[in-house]
Amino acid sequence: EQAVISGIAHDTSEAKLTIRGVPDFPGIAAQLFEPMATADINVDMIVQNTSTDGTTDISFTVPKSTLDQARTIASEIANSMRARSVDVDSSIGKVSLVGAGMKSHPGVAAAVFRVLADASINIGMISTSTIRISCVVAEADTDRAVQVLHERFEPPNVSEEVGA
Amino acid sequence: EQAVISGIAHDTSEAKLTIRGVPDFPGIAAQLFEPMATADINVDMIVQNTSTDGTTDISFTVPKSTLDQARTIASEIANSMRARSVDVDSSIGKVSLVGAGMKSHPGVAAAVFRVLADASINIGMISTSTIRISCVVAEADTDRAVQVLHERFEPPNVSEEVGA
Ligand SMILES: C[C@@H](O)[C@H](N)C(=O)O
Ligand SMILES: C[C@@H](O)[C@H](N)C(=O)O
Repeated sequence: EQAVISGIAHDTSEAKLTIRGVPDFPGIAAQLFEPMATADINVDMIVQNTSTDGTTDISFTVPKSTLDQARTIASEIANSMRARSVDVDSSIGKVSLVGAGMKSHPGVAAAVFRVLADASINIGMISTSTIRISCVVAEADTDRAVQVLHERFEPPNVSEEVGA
Repeated sequence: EQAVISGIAHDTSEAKLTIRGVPDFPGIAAQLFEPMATADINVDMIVQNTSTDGTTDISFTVPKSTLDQARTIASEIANSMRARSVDVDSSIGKVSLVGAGMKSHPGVAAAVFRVLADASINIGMISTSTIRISCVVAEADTDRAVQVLHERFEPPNVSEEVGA
């Protein structure tokens, strides 16, 4: 399968919340996101890695305009499930390489990480699939991240139409 | 924007590796995935959450057939970057709800997490975007996860064509 890079997208309209130390058993993720949905808070990227010692962290992004509301709800839920804390980062940017067949071309993800590293851009979060490689970086690094990715991958000029 | 659920996909052909406690500065992700690419190991899902205390974990999935090779490489790299450990789970299943517009419909992700919780299926990893909600569960829970998601979402019968 050919790897196709169709575009590079970016988004600086969101903020990130991280619930630290949530218990890792059934029902926890539902308990966190059902109230968010009820409050009509648009949740975009959700990232949860594997637990250690029975707890893990859950991060998610929301429009900056709804950050305060999301933080209030998250704090209540964190308390009720005895999570350790709620961290907030309102200065993030999401940068995504969009394409197809990238699972069969591991060099693509490696190259994304390499160009960002060579530009001294730290990668705060990673979420990938065969059609999308998304990295959360500092908001201040977003434009430069987009620039170096364009220089490396030279995708067709469709990035304006592609959501991050 | 209308939320559209186009299918439910699942994949039990992969294994998961987690490098625990990698340093969180530029170059680390590249150092891990460049050798994987050089060794032609197809990396599918990469998940990294936000760091605490300057370190974080990076998880990724590979075809089970390449697990041993991936583990060998990962262990060497983990040592060189003084990561804490390499964990492996060869009994995972990936289940994905595929669609569009899900960022604007937070109830969809919440419902995915709820149906899995009600089926007593623990969610080990989460990675979402506006077009895909992916959960890693125990391999033994995969069929049941697909079943309860089908019951809840009743997507068009396209799940056989949709990659997880
Ligand atoms: C941490 C959270 O994902 C939990 N494992 C659940 O299934 O809800
Ligand atoms: C942890 C890893 O992603 C690191 N922050 C990097 O940029 O490579």
